[in-house]
Amino acid sequence: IIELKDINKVYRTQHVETHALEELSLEVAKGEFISVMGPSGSGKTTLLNIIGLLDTFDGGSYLLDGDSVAQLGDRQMSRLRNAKIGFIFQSFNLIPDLNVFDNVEMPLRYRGMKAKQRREAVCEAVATVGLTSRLKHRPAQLSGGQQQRVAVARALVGQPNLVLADEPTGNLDSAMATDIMDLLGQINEKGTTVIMVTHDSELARRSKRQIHLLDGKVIDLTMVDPH
Amino acid sequence: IIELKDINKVYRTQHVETHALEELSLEVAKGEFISVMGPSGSGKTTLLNIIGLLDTFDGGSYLLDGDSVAQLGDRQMSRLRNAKIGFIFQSFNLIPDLNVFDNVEMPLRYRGMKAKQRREAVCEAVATVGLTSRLKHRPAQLSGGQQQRVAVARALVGQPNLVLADEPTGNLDSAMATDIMDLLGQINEKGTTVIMVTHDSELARRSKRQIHLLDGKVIDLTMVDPH
Ligand SMILES: Nc1ncnc2c1ncn2[C@@H]1O[C@H](COP(=O)(O)OP(=O)(O)OP(=O)(O)O)[C@@H](O)[C@H]1O
Ligand SMILES: Nc1ncnc2c1ncn2[C@@H]1O[C@H](COP(=O)(O)OP(=O)(O)OP(=O)(O)O)[C@@H](O)[C@H]1O
Ligand SMILES: [Mg+2]
Ligand SMILES: [Mg+2]
Repeated sequence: IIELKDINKVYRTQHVETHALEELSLEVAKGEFISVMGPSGSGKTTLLNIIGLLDTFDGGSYLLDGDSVAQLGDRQMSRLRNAKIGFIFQSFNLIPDLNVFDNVEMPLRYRGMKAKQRREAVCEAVATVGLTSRLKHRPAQLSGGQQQRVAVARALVGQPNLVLADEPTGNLDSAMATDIMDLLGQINEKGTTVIMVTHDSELARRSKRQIHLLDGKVIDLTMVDPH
Repeated sequence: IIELKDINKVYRTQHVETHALEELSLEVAKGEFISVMGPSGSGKTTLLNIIGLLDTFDGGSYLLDGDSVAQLGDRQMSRLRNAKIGFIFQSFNLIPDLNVFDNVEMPLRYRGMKAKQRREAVCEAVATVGLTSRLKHRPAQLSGGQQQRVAVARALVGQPNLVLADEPTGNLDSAMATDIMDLLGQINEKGTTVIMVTHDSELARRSKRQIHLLDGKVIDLTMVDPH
């Protein structure tokens, strides 16, 4: 479903040039559940943003379901994103002036679903993360973990083929983290491909494959000196 | 140093009344290192905001260094906050249009320090969190963990008597998390009181006392049925 080949990504600020990803190659088959791990700054979010068509890359190629994304115009990319991809952002990215219901409903508005259908989908998604009592709260009125759970509900409400989760449990206690992992496990069993960034090796073990990044490259831990 | 007695905090939105803290009492002696744990939504951030004079409470009393904070006017509170308290926010609260240097320098500008002194303090604080190469980056140009480290540097740059850390390592890999914990341990040895919210029991073990919150109350785990 995803074929990344020799991807390069360079961030240039006036002062520093950062090679966030270097000749990174990765293949993900449909229905996989993958964890991406690595130290802070190693390129995990950058990788997810590129896979999720949220950012461009400077070198290499990316085939999504066999089609090269380089060909796609902005309009096509966002249609693709909206139809196929659910994204749980590391910093949640909830809209501050919208309440929980409206935040979670957002992805569905771009699909021409009827209001009644949207309402049902939203209420179900919010129920699965246990926040039905908070539907009318705005993000500032929610705890950090509650905001994270709203971000999860929003990513799943449209039943995407591909879920990209960037540290989906960082603000949650272990009980809640387990619930979210169970949720991701369930949708994965139903066929959704899940790529999850986490620095928690416990959680990573629940995914079928673990990828490790270091300085923008995928490293093969089996070849790394255990000392 | 801190005496909270029967603190009540109620959040009222048009739709829901949330009792975030209920008859909460807590005493913290100078130089302690305490962890505050509890499920998502249990009141940890609310508790820290009240201790840190960032929010008011609806009932009970709070004595900081023997003085009742209820007497304090806004101006006095912010002077007190600035002089004594370093706060690491759960969502970092970095100023988006300021670069790392300016974000970390912010607390010092309210103290009438000379520019040269401020610059030295900032560079040292940023060095302790390993981000000297990012001084001119703005928050959006930093990874999640890098933003978290800037938030830590900003909280410590003024060498406060009291540090309130709300999930200071949530976005960090274990190596970096250990570094931050070492940092907090060091300043605690030098006499700074540290109150840290974490849902990571490993990290909590490094503090000398652990407090557990549930539904806005401090609970005594020794009395909780292990089943
Ligand atoms: N917009 C940007 N401009 C400049 N540099 C950037 C930008 N975004 C990221 N970087 C840099 O690229 C590198 C990789 O960032 P990235 O966010 O992918 O790391 P990460 O692995 O997700 O880190 P973390 O675990 O801390 O979230 C970092 O060194 C970061 O400073
Ligand atoms: N500004 C607010 N308005 C309304 N309700 C609020 C507000 N801030 C917090 N709450 C509610 O108060 C309760 C306690 O929130 P708090 O942020 O203290 O929890 P927490 O223990 O820090 O959670 P987490 O571990 O998820 O960060 C939550 O149920 C939350 O929804
Ligand atoms: Mg990241
Ligand atoms: Mg909190």
